[in-house]
Amino acid sequence: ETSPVSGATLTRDEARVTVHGVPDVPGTSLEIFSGIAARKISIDMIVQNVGRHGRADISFSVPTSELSATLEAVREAAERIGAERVTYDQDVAKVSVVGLGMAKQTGVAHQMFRALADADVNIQMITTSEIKISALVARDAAQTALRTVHRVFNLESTPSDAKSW
Amino acid sequence: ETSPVSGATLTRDEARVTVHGVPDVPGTSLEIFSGIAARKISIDMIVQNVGRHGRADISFSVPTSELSATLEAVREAAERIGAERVTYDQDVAKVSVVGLGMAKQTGVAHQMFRALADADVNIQMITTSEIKISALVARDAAQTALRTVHRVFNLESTPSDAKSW
Ligand SMILES: C[C@@H](O)[C@H](N)C(=O)O
Ligand SMILES: C[C@@H](O)[C@H](N)C(=O)O
Repeated sequence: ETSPVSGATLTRDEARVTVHGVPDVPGTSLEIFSGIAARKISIDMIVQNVGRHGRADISFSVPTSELSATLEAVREAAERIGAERVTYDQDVAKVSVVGLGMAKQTGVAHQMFRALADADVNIQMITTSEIKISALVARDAAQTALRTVHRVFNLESTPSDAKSW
Repeated sequence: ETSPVSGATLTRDEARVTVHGVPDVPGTSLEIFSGIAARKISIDMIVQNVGRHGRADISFSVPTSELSATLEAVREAAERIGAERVTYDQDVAKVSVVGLGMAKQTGVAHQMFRALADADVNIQMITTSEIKISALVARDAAQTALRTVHRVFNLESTPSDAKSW
């Protein structure tokens, strides 16, 4: 039988940055990412949910080594656009399930969230695509999260499963 | 030269649902998606940003034909877990850029946000993976958004580019 999930990955060297209260009008996300692009900082996940009272929060993750350059760029941009504040968290890890058969992921997302809930791991952020579902968790929960996801999806716990990409 | 972006897609038949004020503890996202999985509703993007004061918002999109079944499932779950409320929007479309060369997408995300800003298209939600950056926009901005993204990334405007997957 073909499982919709072919693997799970863990990215530990990651820091989360959030710009809170970004005016929800065209041009503000551009401002934030211009500064980052100019410094050639590599970004992993970008997440924005719907705004509220004309403001939205934009989060993204960067390698921990790029955190201070990122904060410098982002604080400048946040001020220019009138965002409320910038927060960050270095104690995070991203756990993902990957699979080509995950189109319309409902069953897979449900199982992944069940795995994490059963392991008492809190999900801090969620982002998805047809081939990947990613959850940001606390770094000290990373190993537990990966192990649980491996178990729930019957993935072998071999070193190759733990590559981050 | 190989462009990191190989195509752009537009998905118009999409409705956005948000569960606001979800208690940010293990198990709540599971509750929301269990009801949806039980009804075999297909989900496209799932987005959750970091919580605030112990609560987070979880949004996701479904085909418009599944909206009422989704709202039924989600309102039940929202009540069970003590979330604040459920909102939805049928007037949305998802525009995405796709590419295998987008790893550490900073340049691509920046260009996509510039394209949308220049076209005065407001970005309502953002989700990313290594091969895809998606933005939820108002449905009446969909064509403009797609055209602008095609222009900025030098993609041909052929019918095959507008397939949604
Ligand atoms: C919040 C931010 O995404 C804004 N809506 C923009 O379009 O840039
Ligand atoms: C908000 C929701 O994602 C919660 N943190 C959970 O783990 O289920």
